[in-house]
Amino acid sequence: MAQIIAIANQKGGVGKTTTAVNLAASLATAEKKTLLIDMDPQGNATSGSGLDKGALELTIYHAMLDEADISEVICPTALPCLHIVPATPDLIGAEIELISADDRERHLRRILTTVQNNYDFVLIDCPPSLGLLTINALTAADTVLIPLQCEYYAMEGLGQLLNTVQLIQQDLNPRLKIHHILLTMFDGRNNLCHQVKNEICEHFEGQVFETVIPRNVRLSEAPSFGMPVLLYDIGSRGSTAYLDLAREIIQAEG
Amino acid sequence: MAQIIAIANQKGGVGKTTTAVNLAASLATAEKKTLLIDMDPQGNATSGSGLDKGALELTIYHAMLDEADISEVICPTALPCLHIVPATPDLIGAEIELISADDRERHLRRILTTVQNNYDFVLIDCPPSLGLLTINALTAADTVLIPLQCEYYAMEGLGQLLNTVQLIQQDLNPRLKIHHILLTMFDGRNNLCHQVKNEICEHFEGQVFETVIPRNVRLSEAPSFGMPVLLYDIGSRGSTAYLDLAREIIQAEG
Ligand SMILES: Nc1ncnc2c1ncn2[C@@H]1O[C@H](COP(=O)(O)OP(=O)(O)OP(=O)(O)O)[C@@H](O)[C@H]1O
Ligand SMILES: Nc1ncnc2c1ncn2[C@@H]1O[C@H](COP(=O)(O)OP(=O)(O)OP(=O)(O)O)[C@@H](O)[C@H]1O
Ligand SMILES: [Mg+2]
Ligand SMILES: [Mg+2]
Repeated sequence: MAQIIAIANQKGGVGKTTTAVNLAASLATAEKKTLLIDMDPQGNATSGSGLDKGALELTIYHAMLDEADISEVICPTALPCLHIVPATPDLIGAEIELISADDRERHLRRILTTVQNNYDFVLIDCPPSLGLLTINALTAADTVLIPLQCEYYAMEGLGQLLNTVQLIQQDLNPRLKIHHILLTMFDGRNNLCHQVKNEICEHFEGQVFETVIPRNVRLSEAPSFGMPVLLYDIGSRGSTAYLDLAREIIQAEG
Repeated sequence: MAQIIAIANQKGGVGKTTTAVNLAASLATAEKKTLLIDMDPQGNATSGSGLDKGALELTIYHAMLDEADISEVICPTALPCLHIVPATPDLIGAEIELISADDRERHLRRILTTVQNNYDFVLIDCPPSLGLLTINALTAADTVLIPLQCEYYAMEGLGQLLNTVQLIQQDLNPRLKIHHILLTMFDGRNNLCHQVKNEICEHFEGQVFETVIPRNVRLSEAPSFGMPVLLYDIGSRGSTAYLDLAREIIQAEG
């Protein structure tokens, strides 16, 4: 049984894609069969995993609109245990076309049923909004992983995200749970980071990952080479942190 | 005649709100009458300017759906020459309700006509997407200011944004021009930043602001006090940079 994890936060630039790409690679390195789904029209997880967006014929767009079976859009990556379903800017069109469809929130959940059990983990990278693409991801998911930058504006949006998760639990997906909150881009020299960390750990006791992702330039360099950080610089603090996170998630699965 | 500037980039977390709030405050300090419009349901520009979102009755949501006149939703701020039109998460509803309206892309432009000439500058903070709210901002604007983080994923989205601007120029707003690209969160010790800066300045010669906004922790601390950085720490590098930017924009208007 695959564990389906949506990586979501409507606040922009908090590390959703960086977490999706590097957690997926770390799980794959631990021999867990992993499928990474890019649900963001920006397609950052696609290029960050080494795929050339210009060369793609079939993407998540085609699977969401039933123009192709999801098995046809799954691509291999440099890591044997890691597959990816890519995205391109066409995906913006899917959001508009789905608005008038029946069961518009359940399309992703429906198309995943045929392939999800070939994997141990399915990770879904979400765009920075609470629109139909993110709602499809939350409806398909077992858990939601919330990357949170240790900054004021990122804290401000947390309440809205938790409200949306609650609405989804009531109407569309009663089994959805909050996996944990992941603190990202943590800079130990910065007071604001410590303040935010203390506040989050107090309010959300037991729902914050032990692993904290440090601010580390290797994490922002790796995507320009189209690779996860563990292939770019395995010894970096960024790489170690995401390997720790993968271990923590695998152990929680028990 | 007011100059209407949309601050837009669908990539998340690149400094749109930080630029909107601090540029507006800097223009107001230079005695330019400025109106800041928050078009993002996250409402970060609203709280970053010191307004309490929970206490607001009328917002941009009501003006966009013609439930209130825009003059009724304009609020004063701590700076005499700065007014703000606030936003709350209700604004997500406006995007859905506008989809089926007639001139759905021109609502903001229409409602602004009655008040824009009371100001020298109107700044519009956009959400991290190319949906109807951002399209309304680009249709209402004279120019678009593009904040760009010096990172790989931010560069990747630039082409898509420029395509959208071109489409708007053709169909909805022929007078729309690209104001300039603003490099944000620049860290001189980081090679990637220098690489991105060189590449952008080469490709977009003459369309990049001289002023570069440095990474400066005071910029991320100021919002938690509900104030622009020039009221929080006028001597900081972040504050100086946005005052320089305001001066550059005022001179360009010359
Ligand atoms: N821990 C980190 N240390 C340094 N840089 C980081 C870290 N995590 C992410 N980054 C960089 O910060 C930027 C924002 O991260 P990312 O794109 O992953 O966020 P996101 O939430 O997916 O953004 P969006 O909302 O646009 O989808 C990227 O340029 C990324 O390379
Ligand atoms: N020059 C800077 N130095 C340090 N921190 C900054 C700087 N500019 C912005 N920040 C911080 O980085 C984060 C992202 O900035 P901001 O929220 O302004 O981006 P945005 O593009 O408006 O994000 P969104 O896409 O969610 O609307 C914020 O927490 C902000 O305080
Ligand atoms: Mg992303
Ligand atoms: Mg913003």
